[in-house]
Amino acid sequence: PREFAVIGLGRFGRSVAEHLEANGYTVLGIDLSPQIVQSFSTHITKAVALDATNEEALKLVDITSFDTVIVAIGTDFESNLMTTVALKNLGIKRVITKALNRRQQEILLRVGADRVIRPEFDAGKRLAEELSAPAMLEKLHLGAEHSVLELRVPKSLVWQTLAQTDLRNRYGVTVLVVKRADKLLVSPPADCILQQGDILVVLGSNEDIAHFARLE
Amino acid sequence: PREFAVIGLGRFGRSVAEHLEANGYTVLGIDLSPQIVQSFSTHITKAVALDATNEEALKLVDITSFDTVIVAIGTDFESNLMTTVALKNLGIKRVITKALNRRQQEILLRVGADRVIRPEFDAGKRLAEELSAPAMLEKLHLGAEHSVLELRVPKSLVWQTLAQTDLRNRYGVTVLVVKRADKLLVSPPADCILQQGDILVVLGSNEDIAHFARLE
Ligand SMILES: Nc1ncnc2c1ncn2[C@@H]1O[C@H](COP(=O)(O)OP(=O)(O)OP(=O)(O)O)[C@@H](O)[C@H]1O
Ligand SMILES: Nc1ncnc2c1ncn2[C@@H]1O[C@H](COP(=O)(O)OP(=O)(O)OP(=O)(O)O)[C@@H](O)[C@H]1O
Repeated sequence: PREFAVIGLGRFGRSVAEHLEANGYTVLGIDLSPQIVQSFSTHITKAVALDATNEEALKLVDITSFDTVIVAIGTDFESNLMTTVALKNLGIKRVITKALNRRQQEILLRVGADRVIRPEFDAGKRLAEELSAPAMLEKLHLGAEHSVLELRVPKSLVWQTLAQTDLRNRYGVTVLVVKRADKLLVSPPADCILQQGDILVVLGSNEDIAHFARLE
Repeated sequence: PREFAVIGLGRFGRSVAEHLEANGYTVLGIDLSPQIVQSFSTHITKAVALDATNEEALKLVDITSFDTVIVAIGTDFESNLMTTVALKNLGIKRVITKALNRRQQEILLRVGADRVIRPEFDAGKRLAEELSAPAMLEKLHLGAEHSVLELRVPKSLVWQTLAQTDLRNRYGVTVLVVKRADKLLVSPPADCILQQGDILVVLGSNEDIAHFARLE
């Protein structure tokens, strides 16, 4: 799909719209406020002022030509909800809606939102995760039970070979990549000596990764 | 560090506090509003109502015993700014502050915030990235120039061996792991046949990863 519609040009909505445009997509921005539409119209393909709870108004801008619409109306939950319902009534294939809390999230999913995002809640969770594992740089989840973790090499492993660290037996993690300055060592050999400043990319079960991430 | 203080118990602040507690840390929550403090006091170690722009009030709760304080006061930028300044004046080692936009971010960094987060902006960017690469499940950045991407195997590669896909030459990406149902194949062999439903973990430069992510 080459085009997206974003309804509600608050901070979250504007960010979605701008980043999609930056990735080469066509974005239609919709907001109740003409001033907001005016100030934003230079940033995206097209922006129109209308009340998105109004199905007729949505039809006028050909909303059904979009298969994904993002609803980013925050404070006014009733409008957020009514817009989501209107979009599903019009047959929009994928409606992604923002919610402020879990109660709102449940209601939106019940009325047909395909996905509900809580930006502040997610951002808080991410920050907490980063603060909890200070050596950790980034993490991705691989299925429900495993993770790939990027972290600075723990001090206690520096100057050992990978074989000596015996990570798979001691911690249950596999080293996929060692990044050393600009060099990437993929599937590094057993005699690879870990150095100060190395960045490791490791794979393991979530539990093993959590333990390994706290190594000093 | 086993303890954190979170000032401003809005949605973002509460989420940071709750997730840190869930990870076993001690959290002191601070908010201007006694009702908010009251309702939140069951969720975290301790919560107190005070005006965080007041250095004397901060000293009374022994704020200097924390080496990381998160400032999550959103709407009232002046309070957000004054609290950040007060904390740095009191010698707090790491102050992480929330900002609503880039202008605020610049000002906060200038007065000494060690890190500034824009939750709604970041969440919008993440959603846009996900929508831009639909096969992509997760991504982590490895240095400034490389990424590790997790994605569903593109249809066009199914039934080919890794050798046949020739990914390193055609797309510049290396397959680190193939996840097949619950099995993880690390550093899979060249004769590994890709199957429908496989999940790939690949490494490459940001550019190569971006192209590969759009394969059908
Ligand atoms: N019925 C409606 N139709 C179209 N746009 C609407 C409607 N109701 C509200 N909006 C718009 O939605 C936008 C976002 O709403 P609001 O600012 O309340 O959300 P927010 O959650 O505070 O935003 P953010 O946190 O993303 O900055 C506003 O610009 C507002 O004009
Ligand atoms: N001077 C202050 N001292 C302590 N707490 C404060 C002060 N000023 C504001 N707060 C608190 O900060 C909290 C968060 O502020 P606010 O709700 O404006 O932010 P927000 O950005 O809308 O929050 P979120 O988006 O995270 O829900 C409020 O609960 C408010 O009581």
